[in-house]
Amino acid sequence: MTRVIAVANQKGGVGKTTTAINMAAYLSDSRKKVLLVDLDPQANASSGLGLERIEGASIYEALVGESPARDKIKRTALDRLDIIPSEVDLCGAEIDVARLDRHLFRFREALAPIVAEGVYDYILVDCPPSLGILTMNALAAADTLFIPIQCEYYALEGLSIISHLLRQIRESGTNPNLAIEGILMTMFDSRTNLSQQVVTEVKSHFGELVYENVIPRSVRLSESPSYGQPIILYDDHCPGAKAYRQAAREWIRREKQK
Amino acid sequence: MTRVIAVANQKGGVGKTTTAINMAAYLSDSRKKVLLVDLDPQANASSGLGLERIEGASIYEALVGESPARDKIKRTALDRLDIIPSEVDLCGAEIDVARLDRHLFRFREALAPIVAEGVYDYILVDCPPSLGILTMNALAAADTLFIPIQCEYYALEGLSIISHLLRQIRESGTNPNLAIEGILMTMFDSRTNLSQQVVTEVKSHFGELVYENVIPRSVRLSESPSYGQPIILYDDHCPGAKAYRQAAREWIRREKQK
Ligand SMILES: Nc1ncnc2c1ncn2[C@@H]1O[C@H](COP(=O)(O)OP(=O)(O)OP(=O)(O)O)[C@@H](O)[C@H]1O
Ligand SMILES: Nc1ncnc2c1ncn2[C@@H]1O[C@H](COP(=O)(O)OP(=O)(O)OP(=O)(O)O)[C@@H](O)[C@H]1O
Ligand SMILES: [Mg+2]
Ligand SMILES: [Mg+2]
Repeated sequence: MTRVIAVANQKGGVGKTTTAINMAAYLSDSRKKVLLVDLDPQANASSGLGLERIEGASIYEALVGESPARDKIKRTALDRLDIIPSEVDLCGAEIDVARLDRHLFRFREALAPIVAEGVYDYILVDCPPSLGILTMNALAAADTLFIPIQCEYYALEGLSIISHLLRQIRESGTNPNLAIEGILMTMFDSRTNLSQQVVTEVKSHFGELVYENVIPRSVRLSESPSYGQPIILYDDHCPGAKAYRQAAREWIRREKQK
Repeated sequence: MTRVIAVANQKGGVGKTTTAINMAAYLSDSRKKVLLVDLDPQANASSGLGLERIEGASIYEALVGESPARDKIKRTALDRLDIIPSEVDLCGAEIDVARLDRHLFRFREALAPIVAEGVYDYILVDCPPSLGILTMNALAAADTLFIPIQCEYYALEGLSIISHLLRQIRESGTNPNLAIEGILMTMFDSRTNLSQQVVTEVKSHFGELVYENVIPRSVRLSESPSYGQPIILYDDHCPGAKAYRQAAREWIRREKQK
């Protein structure tokens, strides 16, 4: 049974890509088979996993119906982690897809054959920092939404937009069953009060949905993409790596409890 | 002579809003008259300057031609700094404006009467983290582009997208004279090699355009928006404040040298 999880938050720089890469890596390390789809034209998830940008390698052609998404799947340095990379033609997707019929469901339809095959336990989708067509497509295709929230004031402001959006997606019938997979607090800085205040505030809004494991601010996490490696390969013993490994365990534990 | 400057970078969380607010504040403190336009539906620049979200207060109506932009100008806590705030109706602007004639020039046309009046020395525009209709409108209306770049690896990856976009805006005739005002390095962490490597790399790409004053990572800067205050009012003596004051001085010095 393949589940599709969108890693999304319209606020920029909150750790979506870092979370998508490292959760995917540690889930695959826990014997799960994972496909990561890079739906951001910036292609950070692709380069963070060491993929070169190759013309025509992205999901763009599948979105506009020119070729099946399965043809775009590439292997990564980790056995049970595959990726559909991004590249610059995705920049044009916002406008090109908006003009098509069923423009909100293009991604869902492109993924459907891969979901039906059931090879993957999870398909994680790294979303761009906006509420445009690409993110809306990801939310229309997803079973659940995994929301990284940075421990900063502006991140709190974004919560009302995310909640509003979720209600809209459900009530409009675009994806009536879309649920929240979980909320992961990122870039927690134990030296400041601000971080703790933000965590407390988010927990008062979302309660149980907030993961107990909080990701600390860690330089090694921001260095690893420059080597094209997830943290599990770059430095598996640093605080950032331990936190993502614990978060992946919490994900699997929560899944069993459902 | 009023100049329009877009503060833009499609990479998320690099310090666009923090730079737009604090450069606007310190420029207004140097006897310049400044208008800040919040073109991001997240409305971070508005709340960072203490404005409540009020329905209908954004530039949206001016973009769709229902009312003049001048009616949306509000005062801030600083004498020479005014703002056109954002609010949630801007979320709909991407799709609504895209359907209009001359959809790339709606913002330029909305600003034209304010520019012609010449009351402001600068109109700074805080852009969302995307290359959608709102950012494209800002680039079509701007005389120059001020680019904050975070001292992180993924920020480097975004440089090629920005350069490509700038060339496209000029060559397509959308805004043939768009130039770079400057590049400001943000969230510099002197404890890591990564920050220094990124600064060196950006300087090798953009040379003279990179400001000498680098903004350090500073907790006070990330706390100030929760009080609705620019850093000049929240804590004018912290390292973050000094850095933005120096950067505003560098802006004025560079302008005189042109
Ligand atoms: N826990 C962490 N500690 C330190 N740095 C981090 C951490 N998580 C992410 N970063 C760094 O912070 C920056 C922003 O993270 P990232 O790019 O993952 O966010 P994003 O939400 O995907 O951004 P965008 O909105 O542009 O897609 C990156 O440079 C990343 O390397
Ligand atoms: N120099 C700094 N030191 C510490 N924190 C900073 C600094 N500059 C910005 N921040 C914080 O980092 C986060 C990102 O900054 P900001 O929101 O200004 O970026 P942005 O580019 O406008 O983001 P978006 O792409 O979502 O519009 C914010 O929480 C902000 O308070
Ligand atoms: Mg990202
Ligand atoms: Mg911003």
